[in-house]
Amino acid sequence: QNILLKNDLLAERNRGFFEAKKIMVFNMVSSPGSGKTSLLEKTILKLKDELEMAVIEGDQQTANDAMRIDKAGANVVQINTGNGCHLDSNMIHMALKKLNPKEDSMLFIENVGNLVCPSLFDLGENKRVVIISVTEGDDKPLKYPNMFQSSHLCIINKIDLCPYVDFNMAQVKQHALQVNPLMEFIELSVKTGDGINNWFNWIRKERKS
Amino acid sequence: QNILLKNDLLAERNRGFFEAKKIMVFNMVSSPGSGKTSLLEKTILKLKDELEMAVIEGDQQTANDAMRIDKAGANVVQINTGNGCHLDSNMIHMALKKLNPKEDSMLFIENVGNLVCPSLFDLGENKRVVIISVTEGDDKPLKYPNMFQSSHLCIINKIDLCPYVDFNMAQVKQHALQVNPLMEFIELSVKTGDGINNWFNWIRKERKS
Ligand SMILES: Nc1nc2c(ncn2[C@@H]2O[C@H](COP(=O)(O)OP(=O)(O)OP(=O)(O)O)[C@@H](O)[C@H]2O)c(=O)[nH]1
Ligand SMILES: Nc1nc2c(ncn2[C@@H]2O[C@H](COP(=O)(O)OP(=O)(O)OP(=O)(O)O)[C@@H](O)[C@H]2O)c(=O)[nH]1
Ligand SMILES: [Mg+2]
Ligand SMILES: [Mg+2]
Ligand SMILES: [Zn+2]
Ligand SMILES: [Zn+2]
Repeated sequence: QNILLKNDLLAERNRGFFEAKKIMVFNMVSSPGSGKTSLLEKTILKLKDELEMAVIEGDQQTANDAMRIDKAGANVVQINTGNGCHLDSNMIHMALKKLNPKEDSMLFIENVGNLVCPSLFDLGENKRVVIISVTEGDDKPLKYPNMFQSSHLCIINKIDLCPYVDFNMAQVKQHALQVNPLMEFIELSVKTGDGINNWFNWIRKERKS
Repeated sequence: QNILLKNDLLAERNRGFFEAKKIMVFNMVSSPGSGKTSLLEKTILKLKDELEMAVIEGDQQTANDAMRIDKAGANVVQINTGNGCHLDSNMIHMALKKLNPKEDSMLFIENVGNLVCPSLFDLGENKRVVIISVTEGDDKPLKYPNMFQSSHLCIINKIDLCPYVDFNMAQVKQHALQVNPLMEFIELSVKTGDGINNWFNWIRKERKS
Protein backbone atom coordinates (compact mmCIF):
# COMPACT_ATOMS: atom_id res chain seq x y z
CA GLN A 1 0.00 0.00 0.00
CA ASN A 2 3.05 2.19 -0.01
CA ILE A 3 2.45 2.76 -3.74
CA LEU A 4 -0.91 4.39 -3.03
CA LEU A 5 0.52 6.62 -0.31
CA LYS A 6 3.34 7.84 -2.59
CA ASN A 7 0.79 8.39 -5.34
CA ASP A 8 -1.53 10.42 -3.11
CA LEU A 9 1.28 12.68 -1.90
CA LEU A 10 2.27 13.51 -5.46
CA ALA A 11 -1.40 13.94 -6.41
CA GLU A 12 -1.65 16.70 -3.79
CA ARG A 13 1.40 18.33 -5.32
CA ASN A 14 -0.31 18.24 -8.71
CA ARG A 15 -3.42 19.68 -7.09
CA GLY A 16 -1.38 22.60 -5.75
CA PHE A 17 0.10 23.22 -9.18
CA PHE A 18 -3.38 23.27 -10.74
CA GLU A 19 -4.68 25.62 -8.03
CA ALA A 20 -1.83 28.06 -8.54
CA LYS A 21 -2.43 28.20 -12.30
CA LYS A 22 -6.27 28.11 -11.97
CA ILE A 23 -6.52 25.00 -14.09
CA MET A 24 -9.73 22.95 -13.77
CA VAL A 25 -8.92 19.24 -14.18
CA PHE A 26 -11.28 16.38 -15.06
CA ASN A 27 -10.11 12.72 -14.89
CA MET A 28 -12.14 10.87 -17.56
CA VAL A 29 -12.52 7.14 -16.84
CA SER A 30 -14.46 4.26 -18.43
CA SER A 31 -14.30 0.77 -19.88
CA PRO A 32 -12.42 0.52 -23.17
CA GLY A 33 -14.48 2.04 -26.00
CA SER A 34 -17.21 3.79 -23.97
CA GLY A 35 -16.57 7.01 -25.91
CA LYS A 36 -14.04 9.09 -23.91
CA THR A 37 -12.07 10.31 -26.93
CA SER A 38 -15.20 10.86 -29.05
CA LEU A 39 -16.68 13.02 -26.28
CA LEU A 40 -13.47 15.05 -25.95
CA GLU A 41 -13.30 15.59 -29.73
CA LYS A 42 -16.82 17.06 -29.77
CA THR A 43 -16.09 19.09 -26.60
CA ILE A 44 -12.97 20.67 -28.07
CA LEU A 45 -14.71 21.50 -31.36
CA LYS A 46 -17.64 23.10 -29.51
CA LEU A 47 -15.86 25.03 -26.75
CA LYS A 48 -12.49 25.97 -28.23
CA ASP A 49 -13.51 29.62 -28.77
CA GLU A 50 -14.89 29.81 -25.24
CA LEU A 51 -12.09 28.31 -23.18
CA GLU A 52 -8.52 27.08 -23.40
CA MET A 53 -8.37 23.25 -23.20
CA ALA A 54 -5.52 20.75 -23.14
CA VAL A 55 -5.54 16.95 -22.89
CA ILE A 56 -3.30 14.26 -21.38
CA GLU A 57 -3.99 10.88 -23.00
CA GLY A 58 -3.27 7.53 -21.30
CA ASP A 59 -3.11 4.20 -23.16
CA GLN A 60 -1.09 1.00 -23.02
CA GLN A 61 0.15 1.55 -26.56
CA THR A 62 -0.26 3.84 -29.61
CA ALA A 63 -0.77 7.59 -29.97
CA ASN A 64 -4.10 7.09 -31.78
CA ASP A 65 -6.15 9.04 -29.27
CA ALA A 66 -3.68 11.92 -29.06
CA MET A 67 -3.76 12.24 -32.84
CA ARG A 68 -7.56 12.52 -32.75
CA ILE A 69 -7.34 15.23 -30.06
CA ASP A 70 -4.65 17.11 -31.97
CA LYS A 71 -6.88 17.04 -35.08
CA ALA A 72 -9.81 18.44 -33.03
CA GLY A 73 -7.55 21.38 -32.10
CA ALA A 74 -6.22 21.05 -28.54
CA ASN A 75 -2.70 20.67 -27.14
CA VAL A 76 -2.16 17.06 -26.12
CA VAL A 77 0.48 14.77 -24.62
CA GLN A 78 0.25 10.95 -24.99
CA ILE A 79 1.41 8.70 -22.14
CA ASN A 80 2.01 5.03 -23.01
CA THR A 81 1.83 2.83 -19.93
CA GLY A 82 3.10 -0.46 -21.47
CA ASN A 83 1.93 -3.20 -19.08
CA GLY A 84 0.48 -0.55 -16.79
CA CYS A 85 -3.29 -0.49 -16.43
CA HIS A 86 -3.78 3.05 -15.10
CA LEU A 87 -2.31 6.54 -15.01
CA ASP A 88 -0.64 7.63 -11.77
CA SER A 89 0.16 11.07 -10.37
CA ASN A 90 3.84 10.82 -11.27
CA MET A 91 3.00 10.24 -14.95
CA ILE A 92 0.78 13.34 -14.81
CA HIS A 93 3.51 15.32 -13.04
CA MET A 94 5.96 14.47 -15.84
CA ALA A 95 3.43 15.09 -18.64
CA LEU A 96 2.68 18.57 -17.28
CA LYS A 97 6.29 19.57 -17.90
CA LYS A 98 5.85 18.72 -21.59
CA LEU A 99 2.32 20.06 -21.95
CA ASN A 100 2.86 23.32 -20.02
CA PRO A 101 -0.88 24.13 -19.77
CA LYS A 102 -1.97 27.80 -19.79
CA GLU A 103 -3.28 29.67 -16.75
CA ASP A 104 -7.04 29.79 -16.22
CA SER A 105 -7.59 26.83 -18.54
CA MET A 106 -9.15 23.37 -18.58
CA LEU A 107 -7.25 20.05 -18.54
CA PHE A 108 -8.89 16.74 -19.46
CA ILE A 109 -7.01 13.57 -18.48
CA GLU A 110 -8.24 10.58 -20.49
CA ASN A 111 -7.25 7.59 -18.37
CA VAL A 112 -6.53 4.06 -19.61
CA GLY A 113 -9.79 2.24 -20.50
CA ASN A 114 -10.29 0.20 -17.30
CA LEU A 115 -13.12 0.29 -14.74
CA VAL A 116 -10.97 -1.13 -11.93
CA CYS A 117 -7.46 0.13 -11.19
CA PRO A 118 -7.69 3.84 -12.14
CA SER A 119 -10.21 4.30 -9.31
CA LEU A 120 -7.43 3.82 -6.73
CA PHE A 121 -5.11 6.47 -8.16
CA ASP A 122 -5.84 10.13 -7.41
CA LEU A 123 -4.15 12.27 -10.06
CA GLY A 124 -4.85 15.66 -8.43
CA GLU A 125 -8.04 16.25 -10.42
CA ASN A 126 -10.99 18.45 -9.39
CA LYS A 127 -13.62 16.06 -10.69
CA ARG A 128 -13.73 12.47 -11.87
CA VAL A 129 -16.12 11.69 -14.72
CA VAL A 130 -17.06 8.05 -15.38
CA ILE A 131 -18.57 7.25 -18.77
CA ILE A 132 -20.67 4.15 -19.27
CA SER A 133 -22.23 3.21 -22.61
CA VAL A 134 -25.66 1.61 -22.80
CA THR A 135 -24.16 -1.35 -24.65
CA GLU A 136 -22.20 -2.49 -21.58
CA GLY A 137 -25.23 -3.41 -19.46
CA ASP A 138 -26.89 -1.68 -16.48
CA ASP A 139 -25.22 -3.82 -13.78
CA LYS A 140 -21.77 -2.17 -13.97
CA PRO A 141 -22.08 0.22 -10.98
CA LEU A 142 -22.64 -2.77 -8.67
CA LYS A 143 -20.02 -5.02 -10.23
CA TYR A 144 -17.29 -2.36 -10.47
CA PRO A 145 -18.28 -0.18 -7.47
CA ASN A 146 -14.95 1.51 -6.69
CA MET A 147 -15.01 3.55 -9.90
CA PHE A 148 -18.55 4.76 -9.37
CA GLN A 149 -17.93 5.51 -5.69
CA SER A 150 -15.01 7.75 -6.55
CA SER A 151 -16.66 9.63 -9.44
CA HIS A 152 -18.64 12.87 -9.31
CA LEU A 153 -20.46 12.62 -12.64
CA CYS A 154 -21.69 9.57 -14.54
CA ILE A 155 -22.21 10.13 -18.27
CA ILE A 156 -24.43 7.53 -19.92
CA ASN A 157 -23.31 7.51 -23.55
CA LYS A 158 -24.55 5.95 -26.82
CA ILE A 159 -28.22 6.47 -25.97
CA ASP A 160 -28.85 6.28 -29.73
CA LEU A 161 -28.36 2.49 -29.28
CA CYS A 162 -31.01 2.12 -26.54
CA PRO A 163 -33.60 0.63 -28.92
CA TYR A 164 -31.23 -2.27 -29.72
CA VAL A 165 -30.00 -3.29 -26.23
CA ASP A 166 -31.66 -4.36 -22.98
CA PHE A 167 -30.48 -1.47 -20.83
CA ASN A 168 -32.61 -0.12 -18.00
CA MET A 169 -31.84 3.58 -17.55
CA ALA A 170 -33.63 3.87 -14.19
CA GLN A 171 -31.88 0.76 -12.91
CA VAL A 172 -28.36 1.87 -13.80
CA LYS A 173 -28.92 5.15 -11.97
CA GLN A 174 -30.37 3.37 -8.95
CA HIS A 175 -27.35 1.03 -8.88
CA ALA A 176 -24.93 3.96 -9.13
CA LEU A 177 -26.72 5.90 -6.39
CA GLN A 178 -26.55 2.79 -4.22
CA VAL A 179 -22.73 2.94 -4.26
CA ASN A 180 -22.52 6.75 -4.47
CA PRO A 181 -25.58 8.73 -3.25
CA LEU A 182 -24.06 12.02 -4.52
CA MET A 183 -23.60 10.92 -8.13
CA GLU A 184 -24.86 13.25 -10.88
CA PHE A 185 -25.96 11.88 -14.27
CA ILE A 186 -26.05 13.06 -17.87
CA GLU A 187 -27.61 10.93 -20.64
CA LEU A 188 -26.23 11.67 -24.07
CA SER A 189 -25.16 10.40 -27.47
CA VAL A 190 -21.82 11.67 -28.74
CA LYS A 191 -22.80 10.37 -32.17
CA THR A 192 -26.12 12.21 -32.59
CA GLY A 193 -25.40 15.09 -30.18
CA ASP A 194 -28.54 14.27 -28.19
CA GLY A 195 -28.11 15.60 -24.60
CA ILE A 196 -24.53 16.76 -25.17
CA ASN A 197 -25.40 20.37 -24.31
CA ASN A 198 -26.03 19.19 -20.74
CA TRP A 199 -22.37 18.16 -20.62
CA PHE A 200 -21.19 21.50 -21.99
CA ASN A 201 -23.33 23.30 -19.38
CA TRP A 202 -21.99 21.04 -16.62
CA ILE A 203 -18.44 22.13 -17.57
CA ARG A 204 -19.50 25.79 -17.53
CA LYS A 205 -21.17 25.34 -14.12
CA GLU A 206 -18.06 23.67 -12.67
CA ARG A 207 -15.78 26.42 -13.93
CA LYS A 208 -17.89 29.05 -12.20
CA SER A 209 -17.96 27.30 -8.82
CA GLN B 1 7.97 -9.43 -10.80
CA ASN B 2 8.06 -12.03 -8.09
CA ILE B 3 4.25 -11.99 -8.13
CA LEU B 4 4.18 -13.17 -11.75
CA LEU B 5 6.71 -15.95 -11.09
CA LYS B 6 4.72 -17.26 -8.13
CA ASN B 7 1.57 -17.06 -10.22
CA ASP B 8 3.08 -18.98 -13.13
CA LEU B 9 4.32 -21.79 -10.88
CA LEU B 10 0.87 -22.28 -9.42
CA ALA B 11 -0.66 -22.02 -12.91
CA GLU B 12 1.41 -25.02 -13.94
CA ARG B 13 0.15 -26.90 -10.92
CA ASN B 14 -3.43 -26.09 -12.00
CA ARG B 15 -2.52 -27.26 -15.50
CA GLY B 16 -1.35 -30.59 -14.11
CA PHE B 17 -4.59 -30.97 -12.16
CA PHE B 18 -6.63 -30.30 -15.30
CA GLU B 19 -4.54 -32.74 -17.33
CA ALA B 20 -5.00 -35.51 -14.77
CA LYS B 21 -8.78 -35.07 -14.74
CA LYS B 22 -9.02 -34.43 -18.52
CA ILE B 23 -10.67 -31.04 -18.01
CA MET B 24 -10.51 -28.59 -20.93
CA VAL B 25 -10.22 -25.03 -19.60
CA PHE B 26 -10.99 -21.75 -21.36
CA ASN B 27 -10.09 -18.38 -19.79
CA MET B 28 -12.72 -15.89 -21.08
CA VAL B 29 -11.50 -12.28 -21.09
CA SER B 30 -12.89 -8.95 -22.35
CA SER B 31 -13.76 -5.37 -21.49
CA PRO B 32 -16.65 -4.98 -19.04
CA GLY B 33 -19.93 -5.77 -20.79
CA SER B 34 -18.65 -7.34 -24.01
CA GLY B 35 -20.92 -10.34 -23.46
CA LYS B 36 -18.93 -13.03 -21.61
CA THR B 37 -21.76 -14.14 -19.33
CA SER B 38 -24.38 -13.92 -22.10
CA LEU B 39 -22.23 -16.18 -24.30
CA LEU B 40 -21.75 -18.69 -21.49
CA GLU B 41 -25.50 -18.76 -20.75
CA LYS B 42 -26.27 -19.65 -24.37
CA THR B 43 -23.38 -22.16 -24.46
CA ILE B 44 -24.60 -23.99 -21.36
CA LEU B 45 -28.19 -24.11 -22.62
CA LYS B 46 -27.08 -25.48 -26.00
CA LEU B 47 -24.40 -27.99 -24.98
CA LYS B 48 -25.49 -29.24 -21.57
CA ASP B 49 -26.74 -32.57 -22.94
CA GLU B 50 -23.53 -33.00 -24.92
CA LEU B 51 -20.87 -32.24 -22.33
CA GLU B 52 -20.39 -31.56 -18.65
CA MET B 53 -19.56 -27.86 -18.03
CA ALA B 54 -18.67 -25.85 -14.93
CA VAL B 55 -17.85 -22.18 -14.50
CA ILE B 56 -15.63 -20.08 -12.24
CA GLU B 57 -16.80 -16.45 -12.19
CA GLY B 58 -14.51 -13.50 -11.36
CA ASP B 59 -15.81 -10.01 -10.46
CA GLN B 60 -14.86 -7.20 -8.08
CA GLN B 61 -18.22 -7.46 -6.33
CA THR B 62 -21.60 -9.26 -6.50
CA ALA B 63 -22.62 -12.79 -7.41
CA ASN B 64 -24.80 -11.57 -10.30
CA ASP B 65 -22.96 -13.49 -12.98
CA ALA B 66 -22.82 -16.71 -10.97
CA MET B 67 -26.59 -16.54 -10.48
CA ARG B 68 -27.10 -16.22 -14.22
CA ILE B 69 -24.85 -19.27 -14.81
CA ASP B 70 -26.61 -21.28 -12.10
CA LYS B 71 -29.95 -20.46 -13.76
CA ALA B 72 -28.61 -21.65 -17.13
CA GLY B 73 -27.83 -24.98 -15.48
CA ALA B 74 -24.09 -25.33 -14.74
CA ASN B 75 -22.16 -25.70 -11.49
CA VAL B 76 -20.52 -22.39 -10.67
CA VAL B 77 -18.30 -20.72 -8.06
CA GLN B 78 -18.11 -16.91 -7.73
CA ILE B 79 -14.81 -15.25 -6.79
CA ASN B 80 -15.00 -11.62 -5.57
CA THR B 81 -11.68 -9.85 -6.00
CA GLY B 82 -12.49 -6.63 -4.06
CA ASN B 83 -9.91 -4.08 -5.27
CA GLY B 84 -8.28 -6.74 -7.41
CA CYS B 85 -8.51 -6.27 -11.15
CA HIS B 86 -7.85 -9.83 -12.34
CA LEU B 87 -8.07 -13.49 -11.36
CA ASP B 88 -4.82 -15.24 -10.44
CA SER B 89 -3.84 -18.92 -10.32
CA ASN B 90 -4.15 -19.13 -6.53
CA MET B 91 -7.77 -17.94 -6.66
CA ILE B 92 -8.45 -20.66 -9.24
CA HIS B 93 -6.62 -23.25 -7.14
CA MET B 94 -8.85 -22.42 -4.17
CA ALA B 95 -12.04 -22.27 -6.24
CA LEU B 96 -11.37 -25.74 -7.65
CA LYS B 97 -11.59 -27.19 -4.15
CA LYS B 98 -15.13 -25.82 -3.85
CA LEU B 99 -16.23 -26.54 -7.40
CA ASN B 100 -14.77 -30.06 -7.62
CA PRO B 101 -15.23 -30.32 -11.44
CA LYS B 102 -15.97 -33.74 -12.96
CA GLU B 103 -13.48 -35.78 -15.00
CA ASP B 104 -13.56 -35.38 -18.76
CA SER B 105 -15.44 -32.09 -18.55
CA MET B 106 -15.19 -28.47 -19.60
CA LEU B 107 -14.34 -25.52 -17.32
CA PHE B 108 -14.98 -21.89 -18.33
CA ILE B 109 -13.26 -19.22 -16.26
CA GLU B 110 -14.94 -15.83 -16.72
CA ASN B 111 -12.27 -13.32 -15.75
CA VAL B 112 -12.83 -9.81 -14.37
CA GLY B 113 -13.91 -7.41 -17.17
CA ASN B 114 -10.53 -5.76 -17.93
CA LEU B 115 -8.48 -5.74 -21.16
CA VAL B 116 -5.19 -5.06 -19.36
CA CYS B 117 -4.14 -6.93 -16.23
CA PRO B 118 -5.66 -10.40 -16.76
CA SER B 119 -3.34 -10.84 -19.77
CA LEU B 120 -0.34 -11.13 -17.43
CA PHE B 121 -1.78 -13.89 -15.26
CA ASP B 122 -1.72 -17.46 -16.57
CA LEU B 123 -4.39 -19.47 -14.75
CA GLY B 124 -3.43 -22.90 -16.14
CA GLU B 125 -5.95 -22.71 -19.01
CA ASN B 126 -5.72 -24.57 -22.34
CA LYS B 127 -7.03 -21.65 -24.37
CA ARG B 128 -7.64 -17.97 -23.81
CA VAL B 129 -10.66 -16.46 -25.56
CA VAL B 130 -10.89 -12.66 -25.90
CA ILE B 131 -14.32 -11.20 -26.68
CA ILE B 132 -14.64 -7.78 -28.25
CA SER B 133 -17.98 -6.18 -29.08
CA VAL B 134 -18.44 -4.07 -32.20
CA THR B 135 -19.58 -1.16 -30.02
CA GLU B 136 -16.11 -0.74 -28.48
CA GLY B 137 -14.35 0.34 -31.70
CA ASP B 138 -11.97 -1.48 -34.04
CA ASP B 139 -8.75 0.00 -32.61
CA LYS B 140 -8.65 -2.11 -29.41
CA PRO B 141 -6.15 -4.79 -30.52
CA LEU B 142 -3.51 -2.09 -31.10
CA LYS B 143 -4.31 -0.07 -27.98
CA TYR B 144 -4.55 -3.05 -25.62
CA PRO B 145 -2.09 -5.43 -27.37
CA ASN B 146 -1.08 -7.71 -24.48
CA MET B 147 -4.53 -9.29 -24.24
CA PHE B 148 -4.74 -9.99 -27.96
CA GLN B 149 -1.18 -11.30 -28.07
CA SER B 150 -1.91 -13.83 -25.36
CA SER B 151 -5.28 -15.05 -26.72
CA HIS B 152 -5.95 -17.95 -29.10
CA LEU B 153 -9.42 -16.98 -30.28
CA CYS B 154 -11.01 -13.55 -30.75
CA ILE B 155 -14.81 -13.56 -30.69
CA ILE B 156 -16.36 -10.43 -32.23
CA ASN B 157 -19.73 -10.11 -30.52
CA LYS B 158 -22.86 -7.98 -30.98
CA ILE B 159 -22.67 -8.02 -34.77
CA ASP B 160 -26.41 -7.26 -34.72
CA LEU B 161 -25.32 -3.69 -33.83
CA CYS B 162 -22.98 -3.27 -36.83
CA PRO B 163 -25.47 -1.10 -38.76
CA TYR B 164 -25.45 1.48 -35.93
CA VAL B 165 -21.70 1.85 -35.19
CA ASP B 166 -18.60 2.72 -37.23
CA PHE B 167 -16.79 -0.59 -36.82
CA ASN B 168 -14.55 -1.95 -39.58
CA MET B 169 -14.55 -5.74 -39.37
CA ALA B 170 -11.58 -6.20 -41.74
CA GLN B 171 -9.59 -3.58 -39.84
CA VAL B 172 -10.12 -5.08 -36.38
CA LYS B 173 -8.91 -8.45 -37.69
CA GLN B 174 -5.91 -6.88 -39.39
CA HIS B 175 -5.02 -5.06 -36.14
CA ALA B 176 -5.36 -8.25 -34.11
CA LEU B 177 -3.24 -10.25 -36.60
CA GLN B 178 -0.62 -7.50 -36.38
CA VAL B 179 -0.11 -8.23 -32.67
CA ASN B 180 -0.86 -11.97 -32.93
CA PRO B 181 -0.45 -13.61 -36.36
CA LEU B 182 -1.96 -16.90 -35.10
CA MET B 183 -5.25 -15.42 -33.89
CA GLU B 184 -8.46 -17.15 -34.95
CA PHE B 185 -11.74 -15.20 -35.28
CA ILE B 186 -15.45 -15.88 -34.89
CA GLU B 187 -18.05 -13.20 -35.67
CA LEU B 188 -21.32 -13.68 -33.82
CA SER B 189 -24.26 -12.15 -32.03
CA VAL B 190 -25.20 -13.74 -28.71
CA LYS B 191 -28.52 -11.88 -28.93
CA THR B 192 -29.69 -13.10 -32.33
CA GLY B 193 -27.69 -16.35 -32.42
CA ASP B 194 -26.08 -15.33 -35.72
CA GLY B 195 -22.71 -17.15 -36.09
CA ILE B 196 -22.91 -18.77 -32.64
CA ASN B 197 -22.75 -22.28 -34.11
CA ASN B 198 -19.19 -21.50 -35.19
CA TRP B 199 -18.36 -21.07 -31.48
CA PHE B 200 -20.03 -24.35 -30.54
CA ASN B 201 -18.08 -26.11 -33.31
CA TRP B 202 -14.85 -24.47 -32.16
CA ILE B 203 -15.40 -25.95 -28.69
CA ARG B 204 -16.07 -29.38 -30.21
CA LYS B 205 -12.93 -29.14 -32.35
CA GLU B 206 -10.80 -28.16 -29.34
CA ARG B 207 -12.12 -31.02 -27.27
CA LYS B 208 -11.15 -33.52 -29.98
CA SER B 209 -7.60 -32.25 -30.38
N1 LIG C 1 -23.47 4.59 -31.74
C1 LIG C 1 -22.60 5.33 -31.04
N2 LIG C 1 -21.26 5.06 -31.11
C2 LIG C 1 -20.42 5.84 -30.37
C3 LIG C 1 -20.87 6.90 -29.56
N3 LIG C 1 -19.78 7.47 -28.94
C4 LIG C 1 -18.69 6.77 -29.36
N4 LIG C 1 -19.07 5.79 -30.23
C5 LIG C 1 -18.20 4.80 -30.88
O1 LIG C 1 -17.61 3.99 -29.87
C6 LIG C 1 -16.30 3.54 -30.29
C7 LIG C 1 -15.27 3.88 -29.24
O2 LIG C 1 -15.18 5.28 -29.08
P1 LIG C 1 -13.90 6.00 -28.46
O3 LIG C 1 -14.21 7.43 -28.32
O4 LIG C 1 -12.68 5.64 -29.21
O5 LIG C 1 -13.86 5.31 -27.01
P2 LIG C 1 -12.78 5.48 -25.84
O6 LIG C 1 -13.51 5.40 -24.54
O7 LIG C 1 -11.99 6.71 -26.05
O8 LIG C 1 -11.89 4.17 -26.05
P3 LIG C 1 -10.45 3.84 -25.37
O9 LIG C 1 -9.65 5.09 -25.33
O10 LIG C 1 -9.85 2.81 -26.26
O11 LIG C 1 -10.75 3.31 -24.00
C8 LIG C 1 -16.03 4.24 -31.62
O12 LIG C 1 -16.33 3.34 -32.64
C9 LIG C 1 -17.02 5.39 -31.63
O13 LIG C 1 -17.41 5.75 -32.92
C10 LIG C 1 -22.29 7.17 -29.52
O14 LIG C 1 -22.79 8.10 -28.84
N5 LIG C 1 -23.11 6.35 -30.26
N1 LIG D 1 -27.31 -6.17 -28.91
C1 LIG D 1 -26.60 -7.11 -28.27
N2 LIG D 1 -26.43 -7.04 -26.91
C2 LIG D 1 -25.69 -8.02 -26.32
C3 LIG D 1 -25.14 -9.11 -27.03
N3 LIG D 1 -24.45 -9.90 -26.15
C4 LIG D 1 -24.60 -9.34 -24.91
N4 LIG D 1 -25.35 -8.20 -25.02
C5 LIG D 1 -25.70 -7.27 -23.92
O1 LIG D 1 -24.50 -6.70 -23.42
C6 LIG D 1 -24.65 -6.42 -22.01
C7 LIG D 1 -23.52 -7.05 -21.23
O2 LIG D 1 -23.57 -8.45 -21.35
P1 LIG D 1 -22.86 -9.45 -20.29
O3 LIG D 1 -23.00 -10.81 -20.81
O4 LIG D 1 -23.37 -9.18 -18.92
O5 LIG D 1 -21.34 -8.96 -20.41
P2 LIG D 1 -20.07 -9.46 -19.58
O6 LIG D 1 -18.90 -9.43 -20.51
O7 LIG D 1 -20.34 -10.73 -18.93
O8 LIG D 1 -19.94 -8.28 -18.51
P3 LIG D 1 -19.00 -8.26 -17.18
O9 LIG D 1 -19.03 -9.61 -16.57
O10 LIG D 1 -19.62 -7.20 -16.29
O11 LIG D 1 -17.63 -7.84 -17.64
C8 LIG D 1 -26.03 -6.96 -21.62
O12 LIG D 1 -26.92 -5.89 -21.61
C9 LIG D 1 -26.35 -7.93 -22.73
O13 LIG D 1 -27.73 -8.07 -22.93
C10 LIG D 1 -25.35 -9.16 -28.46
O14 LIG D 1 -24.91 -10.07 -29.19
N5 LIG D 1 -26.07 -8.13 -29.02
MG1 LIG E 1 -9.95 6.86 -26.18
MG1 LIG F 1 -20.19 -11.19 -16.93
ZN1 LIG G 1 -4.59 -2.64 -12.94
ZN1 LIG H 1 -4.62 -5.21 -12.48
